[in-house]
Amino acid sequence: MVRVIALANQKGGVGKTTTALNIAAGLLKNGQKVLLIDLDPQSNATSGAGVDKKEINFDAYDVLISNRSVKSAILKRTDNFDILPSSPELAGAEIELTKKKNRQMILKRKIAQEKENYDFVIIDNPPALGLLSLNSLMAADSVLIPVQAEYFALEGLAQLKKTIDLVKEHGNLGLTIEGILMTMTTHTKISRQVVAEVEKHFPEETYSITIPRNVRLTEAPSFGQSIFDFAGFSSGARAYNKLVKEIISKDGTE
Amino acid sequence: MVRVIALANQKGGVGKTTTALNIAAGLLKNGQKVLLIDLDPQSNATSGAGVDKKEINFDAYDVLISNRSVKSAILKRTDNFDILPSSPELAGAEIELTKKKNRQMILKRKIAQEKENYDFVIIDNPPALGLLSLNSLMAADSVLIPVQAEYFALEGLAQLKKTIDLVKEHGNLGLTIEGILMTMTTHTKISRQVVAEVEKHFPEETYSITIPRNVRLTEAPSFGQSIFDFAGFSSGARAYNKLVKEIISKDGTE
Ligand SMILES: Nc1ncnc2c1ncn2[C@@H]1O[C@H](COP(=O)(O)OP(=O)(O)OP(=O)(O)O)[C@@H](O)[C@H]1O
Ligand SMILES: Nc1ncnc2c1ncn2[C@@H]1O[C@H](COP(=O)(O)OP(=O)(O)OP(=O)(O)O)[C@@H](O)[C@H]1O
Ligand SMILES: [Mg+2]
Ligand SMILES: [Mg+2]
Repeated sequence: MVRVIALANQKGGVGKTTTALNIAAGLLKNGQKVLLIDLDPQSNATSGAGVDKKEINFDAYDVLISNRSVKSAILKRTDNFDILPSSPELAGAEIELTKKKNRQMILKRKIAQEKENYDFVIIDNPPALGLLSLNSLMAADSVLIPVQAEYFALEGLAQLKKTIDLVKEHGNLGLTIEGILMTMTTHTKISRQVVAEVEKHFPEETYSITIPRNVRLTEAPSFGQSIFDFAGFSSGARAYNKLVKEIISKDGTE
Repeated sequence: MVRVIALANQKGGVGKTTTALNIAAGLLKNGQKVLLIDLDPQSNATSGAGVDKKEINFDAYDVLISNRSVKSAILKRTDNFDILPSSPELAGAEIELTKKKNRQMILKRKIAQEKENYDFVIIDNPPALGLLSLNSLMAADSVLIPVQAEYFALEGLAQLKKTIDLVKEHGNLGLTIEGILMTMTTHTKISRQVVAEVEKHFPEETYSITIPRNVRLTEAPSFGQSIFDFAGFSSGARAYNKLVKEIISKDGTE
């Protein structure tokens, strides 16, 4: 039974892409078959996974706007790891999608067949709650919400929760919160305060596992590697490893 | 002669809001009259400036979508500092703006009179190149681009430059780059590499001043204070002070 997990948070720079890349890699390490979909026009997940722009024939823009099949756009990375790459053109998709019928359900429809070939589909999103992220939330079974352990990151949480509730009411009844993941935690007072505040407001959903600020996590994608390949003994690798074990053990039957 | 400076970068979490708040405060310290406009639905600039949601009557959404005047929505903070606050409703503005005529020019038209009461207008934007940011770029004289000294931040730079060139061709001929500001710099190899790469591609536009990673900058907004009031002797305060002096000395006549 495939599980589709969307990464979402309209606050920028909170670790959506870093989490998408490293849980995809961690799931692979645990023998799972994974499709990574990059819906962010910045293509950070595409490049962080080591994809060279020259390898890309079709991308997420072609699938959503020009009706290409997912199969024609997927790039095979390893035996068990495929990626649907992004491109800068996707930035124009937000406006072009407003003209289409059922504009929020396009991704769900497009991946309906293909997703059955995998154990997990991980979708990275841009820092916004626009039509690209809505497509993701409609196609997803659950949403993983990275929250940076810093003051500004607190503000968007209520807004995000509201959006998830709206998605449930208008088209994706079964959407659940996979978890709220505190990222870039440090030993500062402000970091501890933000973590405590999020745990207070969302006690059920917040993972006990937190991802510490770790420079290895910023270096790994510049080599197109996951944290496990780049610095397998780092604090970042250990934390993402625990997170992946938790995701696998929750076999999706709430 | 008022100068309208927009903060823009579609990459999230690079320091747009932190820079907007601290250059606004720094300009005040130097006797300038400042209007801060918050066009980000996350309202980080609004709360970072110490505004309580209860104080807000009208906001940027009312100005852009419901045709309220800028004057009716502005909150007076101190003698020389006003703010046009944001609200979560602004998230819906992207889609609503697509239906309006001259949808990119609304902010420019709305601030045309009001801006003359100030020396500087600073506009904070969401992490996207959608219609909210386009409104800002059309209304601005120049754009200040914070770039985080980390690998992922490099990718969006070419896209951003393309967007600025498009804006120049379609409506705001006079738009210039105020500067590219490297933020959250550290003594790591990856930070130095990214700074060197940006300086190589944009030698003219990149400030020699860089903003170091400094925890005081993340704490200040949780008290509604600028870095100057919160930790005036910190490395963050010293760097933003230098930046403000550079902005004032460049009196805008390119
Ligand atoms: N735990 C961590 N420790 C240190 N740096 C981190 C950590 N997680 C992410 N980063 C770095 O912080 C920056 C922001 O992370 P990332 O790009 O993954 O966030 P994002 O939410 O995907 O951003 P955007 O909103 O732009 O899509 C990146 O430079 C990344 O390398
Ligand atoms: N020089 C710095 N040193 C340390 N932390 C910083 C620095 N500048 C910004 N920050 C912190 O990094 C985070 C991202 O900064 P900020 O919110 O200003 O970026 P942004 O570009 O406005 O984000 P968004 O794309 O979501 O609008 C915030 O938690 C902020 O407090
Ligand atoms: Mg990202
Ligand atoms: Mg911001």
